[in-house]
Amino acid sequence: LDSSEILDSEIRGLLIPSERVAHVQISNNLEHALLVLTKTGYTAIPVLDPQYKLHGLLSTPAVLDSILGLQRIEFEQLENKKVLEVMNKEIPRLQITEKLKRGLELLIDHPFVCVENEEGIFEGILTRRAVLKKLNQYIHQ
Amino acid sequence: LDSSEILDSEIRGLLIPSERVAHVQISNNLEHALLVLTKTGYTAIPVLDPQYKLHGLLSTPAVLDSILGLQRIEFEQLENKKVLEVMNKEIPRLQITEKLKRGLELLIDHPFVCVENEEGIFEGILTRRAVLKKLNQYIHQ
Ligand SMILES: Nc1ncnc2c1ncn2[C@@H]1O[C@@H]2COP(=O)(O)O[C@H]3[C@@H](O)[C@H](n4cnc5c(N)ncnc54)O[C@@H]3COP(=O)(O)O[C@H]2[C@H]1O
Ligand SMILES: Nc1ncnc2c1ncn2[C@@H]1O[C@@H]2COP(=O)(O)O[C@H]3[C@@H](O)[C@H](n4cnc5c(N)ncnc54)O[C@@H]3COP(=O)(O)O[C@H]2[C@H]1O
Repeated sequence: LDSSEILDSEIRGLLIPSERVAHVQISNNLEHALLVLTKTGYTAIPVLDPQYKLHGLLSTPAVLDSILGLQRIEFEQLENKKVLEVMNKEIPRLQITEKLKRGLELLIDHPFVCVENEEGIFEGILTRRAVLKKLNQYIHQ
Repeated sequence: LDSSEILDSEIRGLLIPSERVAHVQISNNLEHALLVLTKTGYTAIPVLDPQYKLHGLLSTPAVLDSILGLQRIEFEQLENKKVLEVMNKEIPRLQITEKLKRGLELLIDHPFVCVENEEGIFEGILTRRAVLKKLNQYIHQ
């Protein structure tokens, strides 16, 4: 088995393209954002601005943690908070031209990695599922 | 590279053992369960009974979806619902003696897989992170 064949392949071929990626806008409030997460069924999604520039990730654990009071989860606080306040800005990013080798390393600690072009415009996401499927095919040859 | 070396290795070596796995009891209500999910920061955890027998998985999306009303998320309904009503019972299970080959196939569609012994007692979980880390080491040799 020649591992460089798979490690040097471009992530471009494994991406979920931006048009199929659920996301929220940086200006939304948390009540709207939690509805998006609940209806799409995803536990974390990218945060974009109107120009499709990537700003961070919003996860359900982070949203719920932000309204965790001493006695209970204080859901009435959701409409008072913004995505901007709760999103995770410290996220790895891949360029669309990068290799699977780099994607695999990042996916050890992240369920998915956002991909952007040189202008910082959001192109899509690379998921653990896509890479595990690829590795499984490769390892069975 | 000899892929059978990795595919035939036992999942036992890659498990997060039961004592380190956050879980809820089948008899808990959803308000308690959502607090456990929020405090541990996990998006899905196993559902056990007092004998440590595995019954299903509880995820934050499933909890929130169960209280999604026409206008808003109806958080006051959480104390009226039970884990039993909302958990996912249709889950894959691995025996502790099974091989990584089988684990890898299941992890394509599941972020983690519960592992049990022959008595159906919960032993731990096999996660995508553990397998991706292993595959990354192997592929770099
Ligand atoms: N509607 C659906 N249909 C089929 N399978 C589903 C599904 N929703 C979730 N899953 C399964 O559950 C895994 C974890 O989903 P989660 O939402 O926690 O975590 C997801 C989510 O945070 C994000 N993600 C995936 N697809 C997305 C999309 N189209 N839009 C936005 N975010 C997405 O990437 C993470 C990893 O995704 P990955 O596919 O590796 O892993 C997914 C997939 O195997
Ligand atoms: N406290 C923490 N410290 C460090 N990294 C963390 C973390 N919480 C989450 N992560 C990272 O985020 C990934 C997704 O976590 P999630 O809770 O959605 O999805 C988790 C969760 O549903 C479950 N899980 C993992 N460890 C668990 C544990 N100790 N107890 C209960 N469930 C666990 O297995 C899924 C996949 O876990 P995996 O490790 O592959 O992938 C984890 C890990 O890479």
